[in-house]
Amino acid sequence: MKLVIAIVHDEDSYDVIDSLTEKGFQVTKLATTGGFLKSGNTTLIIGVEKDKVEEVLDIIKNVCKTRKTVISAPSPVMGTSGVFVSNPMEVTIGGATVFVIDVDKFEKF
Amino acid sequence: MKLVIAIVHDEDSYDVIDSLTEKGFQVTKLATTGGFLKSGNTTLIIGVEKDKVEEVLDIIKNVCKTRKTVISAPSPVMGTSGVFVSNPMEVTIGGATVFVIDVDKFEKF
Amino acid sequence: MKLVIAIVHDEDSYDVIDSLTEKGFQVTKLATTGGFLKSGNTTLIIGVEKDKVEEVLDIIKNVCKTRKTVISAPSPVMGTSGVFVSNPMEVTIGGATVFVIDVDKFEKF
Ligand SMILES: Nc1ncnc2c1ncn2[C@@H]1O[C@@H]2COP(=O)(O)O[C@H]3[C@@H](O)[C@H](n4cnc5c(N)ncnc54)O[C@@H]3COP(=O)(O)O[C@H]2[C@H]1O
Ligand SMILES: Nc1ncnc2c1ncn2[C@@H]1O[C@@H]2COP(=O)(O)O[C@H]3[C@@H](O)[C@H](n4cnc5c(N)ncnc54)O[C@@H]3COP(=O)(O)O[C@H]2[C@H]1O
Ligand SMILES: Nc1ncnc2c1ncn2[C@@H]1O[C@@H]2COP(=O)(O)O[C@H]3[C@@H](O)[C@H](n4cnc5c(N)ncnc54)O[C@@H]3COP(=O)(O)O[C@H]2[C@H]1O
Repeated sequence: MKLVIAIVHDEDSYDVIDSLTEKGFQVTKLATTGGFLKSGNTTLIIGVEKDKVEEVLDIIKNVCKTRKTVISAPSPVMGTSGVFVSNPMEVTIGGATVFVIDVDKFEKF
Repeated sequence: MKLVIAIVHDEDSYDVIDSLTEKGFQVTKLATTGGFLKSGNTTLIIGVEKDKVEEVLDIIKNVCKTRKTVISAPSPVMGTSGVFVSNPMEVTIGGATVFVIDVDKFEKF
Repeated sequence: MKLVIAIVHDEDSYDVIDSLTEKGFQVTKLATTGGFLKSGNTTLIIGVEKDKVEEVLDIIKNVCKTRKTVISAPSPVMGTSGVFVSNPMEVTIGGATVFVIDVDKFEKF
């Protein structure tokens, strides 16, 4: 038995939890805060058999990996106040930090 | 030193924390959420000497183990609307999921 | 890779997080509750390379160690109601409980 502790972005947490539970994995969710940016994020605790750890890591990677996306960032048209055009802007979103820890003993009561 | 991480139901958390602290064990409580049912539950962190782990597991088991209880579930009397009799109904409550992890180093400052 | 799990007082949590992030360490913060006093405290998760564990422990110790401080506790002047003088009173504040756990595998996605 291993304990997977994964820190993910709030926006990705719903998708990754659903992907994990659809595959029969059990997950507990903690609402946490980033020490540096001081904004909310999500920490997942996933107890899983040793031979399934890679499958869990793959699911987290596919849903949460850092990726580029295009958002339309409004920017004022030169000179005319109040008139905005939306400029496509590429930003980086997502990301996951994952620790796998050995479990000495596992019990269900 | 071992770290016991126990996920229990909110209704059992007060009793199990009191039982543990009465026996001199130290406990930290986290408010968490179940990944599947998406409802609140409680995760306990209990740092304990290796030779006391079994005693901690016994306390968790005695307080939190899955058990049957009878609740009176109201159900409408055949045909007469608004008239309810309470039927005894057996339901399963409780349960605990427990991980024991090895601690490399323990400090109190 | 090691995981440092530190339970500190809320009042010390801002200083210790800032001290750790200034030194380039990464920290995740959990709002937790003490099992005995049932009051809020803070649990920090810090994933750190093995050779930096001592430096992290030193920072936690310097900021959070149990220490004496003098507070002025108001106490009524003998006999005259409503008149208070402040008496210096020595109290103990702070403290940290720290677990260091071995990490089998560490990934960033
Ligand atoms: N080794 C570790 N141990 C415990 N928790 C960990 C961790 N590595 C990452 N985390 C958690 O994951 C969140 C995202 O980290 P990430 O490395 O993607 O993105 C980080 C990183 O790029 C940067 N960052 C974090 N700490 C930094 C520091 N001390 N100096 C410079 N940049 C930092 O700011 C982003 C947001 O950090 P924030 O602390 O708000 O939120 C962090 C933190 O909650
Ligand atoms: N290996 C593990 N790793 C991390 N956390 C764990 C865990 N095993 C249990 N938990 C935690 O304990 C709670 C109760 O689990 P239990 O197995 O008694 O009761 C579970 C189980 O009977 C069922 N269940 C959970 N995940 C499932 C899934 N993927 N497929 C089918 N049934 C699932 O639903 C009940 C409630 O699950 P929920 O997720 O809301 O809440 C879970 C979860 O927060
Ligand atoms: N081995 C461990 N495992 C998990 N969490 C741990 C722990 N040791 C300490 N903690 C956490 O750190 C907080 C402060 O502990 P400390 O030992 O400084 O200060 C403690 C201790 O001096 C005393 N205490 C705690 N449990 C006790 C018990 N069962 N019997 C007598 N005194 C207790 O009350 C203070 C506040 O305790 P509280 O539970 O509210 O809050 C605790 C608890 O959240």
